[in-house]
Amino acid sequence: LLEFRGITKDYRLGKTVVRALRGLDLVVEEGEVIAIMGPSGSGKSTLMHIVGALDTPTGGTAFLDGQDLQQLKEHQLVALRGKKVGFVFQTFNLVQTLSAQRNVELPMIFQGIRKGERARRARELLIKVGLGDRVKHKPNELSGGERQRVAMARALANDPEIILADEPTGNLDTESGTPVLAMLKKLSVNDGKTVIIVTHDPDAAAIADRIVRLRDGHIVEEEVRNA
Amino acid sequence: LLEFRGITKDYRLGKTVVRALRGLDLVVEEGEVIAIMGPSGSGKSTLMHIVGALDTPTGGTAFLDGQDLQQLKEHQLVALRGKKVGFVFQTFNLVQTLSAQRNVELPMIFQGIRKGERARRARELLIKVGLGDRVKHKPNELSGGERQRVAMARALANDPEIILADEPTGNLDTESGTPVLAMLKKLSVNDGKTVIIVTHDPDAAAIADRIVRLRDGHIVEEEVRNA
Ligand SMILES: Nc1ncnc2c1ncn2[C@@H]1O[C@H](COP(=O)(O)OP(=O)(O)OP(=O)(O)O)[C@@H](O)[C@H]1O
Ligand SMILES: Nc1ncnc2c1ncn2[C@@H]1O[C@H](COP(=O)(O)OP(=O)(O)OP(=O)(O)O)[C@@H](O)[C@H]1O
Ligand SMILES: [Mg+2]
Ligand SMILES: [Mg+2]
Repeated sequence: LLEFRGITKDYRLGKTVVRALRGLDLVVEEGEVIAIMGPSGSGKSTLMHIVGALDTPTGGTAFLDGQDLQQLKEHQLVALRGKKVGFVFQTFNLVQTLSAQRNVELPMIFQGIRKGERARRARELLIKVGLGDRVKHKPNELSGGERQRVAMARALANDPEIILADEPTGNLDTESGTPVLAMLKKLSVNDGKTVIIVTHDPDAAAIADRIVRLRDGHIVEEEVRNA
Repeated sequence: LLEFRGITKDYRLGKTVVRALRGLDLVVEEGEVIAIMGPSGSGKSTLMHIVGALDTPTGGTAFLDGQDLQQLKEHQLVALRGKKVGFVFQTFNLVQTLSAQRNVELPMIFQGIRKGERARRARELLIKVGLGDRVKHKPNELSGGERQRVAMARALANDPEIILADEPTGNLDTESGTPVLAMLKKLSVNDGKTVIIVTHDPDAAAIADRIVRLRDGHIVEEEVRNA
């Protein structure tokens, strides 16, 4: 399903170069739950952006469902992402002027889903993440963990094949985080979705089939949890 | 030092009212380390903003060092906060156009610290949080946990008496978070500073003298850890 080989990523900053990823291979099968872990600054979010086709690697090859991502034009990448990938950003990236419900509806507008169906599905997803009584709140009228859960609901709006969640429980206590993790696990076990989670929360890593550990832009360890 | 009694906080949203804090008492002695814990949406950040005089309660009394916060004018609150309180926001609140070093220098400019001393102190604080080689990076050129650590360094810029840190390790793995927590503990033990941390990270709660647990805007439990 996902095949990334020899991936490097350099950021240029004036005269210096920050080598965020220094050559790594990642192959993910359909329906797997992967946890990507590692110290702050080790390259996890950079890798997630490349896997989600939101950024291009400096070197290496990237295939999603057999398609060479580096051969696709921008509008083709946008179409591919819109249909197949749900992204929960580490910074949430919610639209500040829209309510929680409208934020979750936004990706569905791009896919041409009708208004009534959009509203119904958005409310259903917000109830699932425990925010049924906060649907009309704007992001600055929500707590940190509530914003994070709106971002999770939005990532699921178009029922994507691949869910990429960057620190989905970072702002959540155990009681609020457990339903989110259970939902992610179900998407894999029941619906065959592929889930990749960046985390340093052991409870989130516990739902993974495989843990990939990064350090300084390398994969230093892979741990298979379920045979 | 800090005396908050009968604190309520209501948010008005159109016709509905969200009662974020429903009457709570919090008394904090000088030099204490307090951990505030509780589910997402239970009122922790709301309480932190009131304790840090960044927001006013709907009801109740608020005294900081014997001063009635509700009798102070805006410019007096700004002066009090600038001198005595260091705040690490859950959303970091860094200035996007300034480098990490300039972000840490900013509070010192308001206190009239000279340029050379500001730069020296900012670099020293950034080295302490493990970002000595990222001082020139702007926030969008840093990882999530690195931004969080810049926010921590900035909170300590004016050597405040009171440090309020809202989820200081939310984006940090254990290896990156341990030095931050050790630094906060030292500020209390060595320098007699008062430290209040909102967290759901057990490692952060472990440095506290007392844990205050919130649920639905109430304090439901207090646990004294060190006699
Ligand atoms: N400006 C606002 N307008 C309306 N409701 C608000 C506003 N800010 C916060 N709230 C609501 O008040 C409640 C408490 O929010 P608060 O940010 O204090 O929670 P929290 O304990 O910090 O949560 P988290 O752990 O998710 O950060 C939440 O349910 C939130 O939806
Ligand atoms: N736009 C950029 N320009 C320069 N350096 C960058 C940029 N974005 C990230 N970096 C650097 O690349 C490294 C990897 O960043 P990345 O965000 O992938 O880390 P991370 O593993 O997600 O960390 P965290 O756990 O703190 O979120 C970091 O050291 C960061 O400073
Ligand atoms: Mg990251
Ligand atoms: Mg909060």
